[in-house]
Amino acid sequence: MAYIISVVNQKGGVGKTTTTINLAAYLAQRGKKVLLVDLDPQGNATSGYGYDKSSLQTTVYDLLVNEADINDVIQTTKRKNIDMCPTNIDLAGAEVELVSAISRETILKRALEQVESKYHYVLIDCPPSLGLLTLNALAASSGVLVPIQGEYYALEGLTQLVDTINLVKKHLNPKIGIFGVVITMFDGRTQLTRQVTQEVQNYFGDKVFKTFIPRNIRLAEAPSHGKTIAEYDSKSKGGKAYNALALEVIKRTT
Amino acid sequence: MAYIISVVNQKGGVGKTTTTINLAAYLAQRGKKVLLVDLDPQGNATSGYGYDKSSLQTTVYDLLVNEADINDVIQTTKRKNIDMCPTNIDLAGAEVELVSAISRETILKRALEQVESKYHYVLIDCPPSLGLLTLNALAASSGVLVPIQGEYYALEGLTQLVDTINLVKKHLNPKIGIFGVVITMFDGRTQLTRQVTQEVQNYFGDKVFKTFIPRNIRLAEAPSHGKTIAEYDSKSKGGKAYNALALEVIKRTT
Ligand SMILES: Nc1ncnc2c1ncn2[C@@H]1O[C@H](COP(=O)(O)OP(=O)(O)OP(=O)(O)O)[C@@H](O)[C@H]1O
Ligand SMILES: Nc1ncnc2c1ncn2[C@@H]1O[C@H](COP(=O)(O)OP(=O)(O)OP(=O)(O)O)[C@@H](O)[C@H]1O
Ligand SMILES: [Mg+2]
Ligand SMILES: [Mg+2]
Repeated sequence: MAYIISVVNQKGGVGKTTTTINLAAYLAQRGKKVLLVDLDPQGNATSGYGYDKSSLQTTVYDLLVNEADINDVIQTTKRKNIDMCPTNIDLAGAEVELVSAISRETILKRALEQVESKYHYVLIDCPPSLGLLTLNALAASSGVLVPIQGEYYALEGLTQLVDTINLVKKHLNPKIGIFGVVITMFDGRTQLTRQVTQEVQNYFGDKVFKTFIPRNIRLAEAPSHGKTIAEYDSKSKGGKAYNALALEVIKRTT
Repeated sequence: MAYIISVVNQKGGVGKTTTTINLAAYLAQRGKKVLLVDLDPQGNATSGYGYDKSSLQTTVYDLLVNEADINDVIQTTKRKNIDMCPTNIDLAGAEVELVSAISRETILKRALEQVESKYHYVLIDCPPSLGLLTLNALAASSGVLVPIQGEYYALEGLTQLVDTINLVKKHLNPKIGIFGVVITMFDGRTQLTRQVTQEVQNYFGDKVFKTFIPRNIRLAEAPSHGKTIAEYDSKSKGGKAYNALALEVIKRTT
């Protein structure tokens, strides 16, 4: 049985995609079989992995709206141990098109049940909202990974996020909970980051991973080459941090 | 007649709220009357201005869903020349609740028509998506201000954004167009930022404002004190940049 993790935070630009892509890379390096699902219409995880979005045949959109077989959507990547469900801009229409679909929140859950036995982990990159796409991810997941940037607005949305997870727990998926919280773009030199980080640790306690992801330009450069940080610069501070995070994730799930 | 500007980019965390709050502050300082509309369910602009979201009576949600009178929603702020339409978490339910409403995309437009004569500018802070809330903003606007962070994923969403604006132009609001593009969190030391910025300038030409907003921690600190950068640290690089941007905006609209 795979451990299915949704990477969620409705606050934009906090490192959801960067965390999904690079965590998947280091889990795979450690011999874990990983399926990466790109549930964000922006398709950043798809292009960050080097795919050309315009040339994709079947995507996550087809899975959710056209009841495509998930095996037709899964692409094997040239990277050992990582498969991907890519996405393109069509996905932007899914939320409206699914409004009156039956059991619209559990389409992804039912699709993943068919393939999860092949993987150790399924990582789902979510868009910056708590709409139907993110609900599908939460309904399908064993746990939620929340990247949080150490800045003021980061604190604002946390209660909304926790409330949404509790709603999903009550109505769609009794096993869901916060698997972990990871501090991203950490810059220990600024008081603001230290203050916000302290508040996050007070709020989430030991759910906060010990590994903080530092602000590191190499992480922002890697996707422009279609590479993960493990491929682009594994010796960078960002690479080492995601490698350490992967180890913590494995420890928490075994 | 007010010039109505939507601050839009579906990419998350690019500085939409920071730009809306601080541009409004410097336009007001130069004697322009400004109405700031917070159309993001996260309510960052509302709290960035120092409002306590839990104590608000009527909000943008009531305007869109309960047909509240916009004059009941507008709050005068203690800041000269700036009024605000605040928001709270209720707004997160609006998109689903409005799915079958008649003329759901033009509710905001019709509401603003009643008050726009009192202002020089209306600035609308949008959520990181191109859903119904952002469509309402686009339908009501004279122009779109697009903040763009100089990083790789920033380029990904531009064609989707331009396509959406063109759709709105064709079906909802013939006068809309890109009013301007502003480079945010600019760090000239990194090659990545310089490269992406060059590509943005190639794509948008002279729509790109000459003023680049530098990465400046004081901009991230100000909202934790409920202050604009003009109040918190007007001599900072961030303060000077938004002041210069306000001057450019005034020049383009007179
Ligand atoms: N630790 C880091 N150091 C430096 N840059 C980073 C780091 N993590 C992410 N970035 C960069 O910051 C930007 C935002 O990150 P990312 O796109 O992963 O966030 P996101 O939460 O997925 O955004 P969205 O809400 O739009 O989906 C990207 O340009 C990314 O390359
Ligand atoms: N020029 C800047 N320098 C440093 N920090 C900045 C700058 N502009 C914005 N920030 C900080 O970066 C984060 C993202 O900015 P902001 O919240 O304004 O973006 P946004 O596009 O409104 O995000 P969202 O997509 O979630 O609505 C915030 O913590 C903000 O304080
Ligand atoms: Mg993302
Ligand atoms: Mg915002």
